[in-house]
Amino acid sequence: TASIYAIANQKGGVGKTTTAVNLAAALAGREHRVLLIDFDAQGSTSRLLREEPASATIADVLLEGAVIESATVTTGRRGLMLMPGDRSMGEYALGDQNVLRSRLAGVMEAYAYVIIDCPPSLEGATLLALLTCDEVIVPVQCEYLALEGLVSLMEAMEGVRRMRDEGPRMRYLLTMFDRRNNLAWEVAREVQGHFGDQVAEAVIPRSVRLAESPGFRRTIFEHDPKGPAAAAYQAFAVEVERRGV
Amino acid sequence: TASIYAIANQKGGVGKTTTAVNLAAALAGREHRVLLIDFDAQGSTSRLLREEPASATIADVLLEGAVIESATVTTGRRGLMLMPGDRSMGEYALGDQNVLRSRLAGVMEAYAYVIIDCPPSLEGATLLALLTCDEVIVPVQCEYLALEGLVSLMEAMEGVRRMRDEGPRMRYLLTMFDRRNNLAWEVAREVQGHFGDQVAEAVIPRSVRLAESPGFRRTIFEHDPKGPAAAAYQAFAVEVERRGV
Ligand SMILES: Nc1ncnc2c1ncn2[C@@H]1O[C@H](COP(=O)(O)OP(=O)(O)OP(=O)(O)O)[C@@H](O)[C@H]1O
Ligand SMILES: Nc1ncnc2c1ncn2[C@@H]1O[C@H](COP(=O)(O)OP(=O)(O)OP(=O)(O)O)[C@@H](O)[C@H]1O
Ligand SMILES: [Mg+2]
Ligand SMILES: [Mg+2]
Repeated sequence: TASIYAIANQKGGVGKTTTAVNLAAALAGREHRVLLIDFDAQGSTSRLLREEPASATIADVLLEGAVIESATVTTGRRGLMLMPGDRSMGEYALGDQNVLRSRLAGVMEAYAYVIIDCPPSLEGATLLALLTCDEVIVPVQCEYLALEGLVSLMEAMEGVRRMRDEGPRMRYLLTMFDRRNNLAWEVAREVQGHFGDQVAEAVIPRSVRLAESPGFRRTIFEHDPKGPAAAAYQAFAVEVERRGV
Repeated sequence: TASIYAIANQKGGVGKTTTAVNLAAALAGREHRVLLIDFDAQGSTSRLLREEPASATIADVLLEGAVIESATVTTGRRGLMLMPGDRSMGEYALGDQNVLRSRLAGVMEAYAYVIIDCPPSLEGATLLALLTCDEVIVPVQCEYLALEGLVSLMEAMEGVRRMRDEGPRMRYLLTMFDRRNNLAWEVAREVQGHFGDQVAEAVIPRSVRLAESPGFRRTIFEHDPKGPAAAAYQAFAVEVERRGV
């Protein structure tokens, strides 16, 4: 049955969408069936990967009871299906906290992984994802302001743990790591010190190729398959496989 | 009477907080009295500049009618006062769209500039800021995904213009510009092509010094006064002065 991952961090621009797309692509490339769900009203994940319009939106699934399949589209990549984002997700307010789990119940055998890209927030759609997932992957940009943001994330997770029996596991992924820059090493050391083995072994380097790839509507594996960023996301996918739920 | 600027862009991590803090500091350094308001529930602006706790919060001002002065603190920098952010701003839903303008009425003669740092969203507190300000400063990171985010911002601004007689002016500021990188030039050309003279002449370079400065609780003028980032924010402050409302 599928493992559900939420990619979340209320700090903006830390690499949530980039991680959601490239982790999903790496897992699909390793012969798994993956469903990528775009909870961000900006819908950048969807624009990157989408092939054709869906007949229903995520909001139809959550609010009107439409089935998951009607809001799912192909991406042109084997094994990778997508539920595109929708502007109405920006105003989604949490209702029934089990709505996503019950909607996904019918497809849990069809996928090995469900990955949810969240907007930079801890409310609404993101809260639903935190209440639904088995594990939260938190991209942590190797910069000072991103470090400060972790405090409010940890407080929010305490709230989530009070709302559901067993809280999700946490996994912190260092992103945009520039080894020439002292600040990056300092932040990495701080994160390792705080979170110990909850920090992924893979570290995503700062890479212009990653920033370029959305412009070509490509994953990093299609844009720069032999580069360090593709290798890092590949290594992270192997870690996710190994630690499965 | 004070000019009111909102620093907004729902795309995360594009340099809103960095621009709010350093523009406010540059204007205060040029002998203006500046009030910096932190509408972001993460409160990173406040942590950077704050000297002592306020007796009231922004939420008390907006929801309970507390006076602005009770929620304002010194920052240790001449001419620069701060209204710290508050976690409750994360759930703020727009009520009376004139509430901020009427609360500010009593201090509009005390300041030359009021600058509002917004969270990565277009709802709630950000919408209030867009309805209150004379001008919106939109930091645009020189990367592809930030470009896509401008489409939803422009749509949101059409909604704002329908809600108030005269919409705010728009000003786009290119940030994290790395001249060694083709992608940055491409994005800059695209933004200039779309927005013409609404694009600020000043361009903020990508600079490790800027990313480091929050860790020392310093503005860029205190951390690296002779560097390119300080010069760029100084030039932008001069542009804001010249174009004033
Ligand atoms: N490792 C990396 N190296 C260089 N650039 C990166 C890297 N990861 C992401 N980027 C770029 O940084 C910017 C922010 O990344 P992304 O949009 O994935 O973050 P996000 O957390 O999803 O943002 P938001 O908070 O707006 O949802 C994008 O322009 C992206 O292309
Ligand atoms: N010109 C620059 N060069 C290098 N780093 C920068 C620059 N401007 C900002 N930064 C760094 O980039 C990160 C994002 O900037 P910042 O937090 O100001 O963006 P933001 O738009 O306020 O983010 P959020 O959407 O979370 O509110 C921070 O770590 C900041 O220190
Ligand atoms: Mg994103
Ligand atoms: Mg900010």
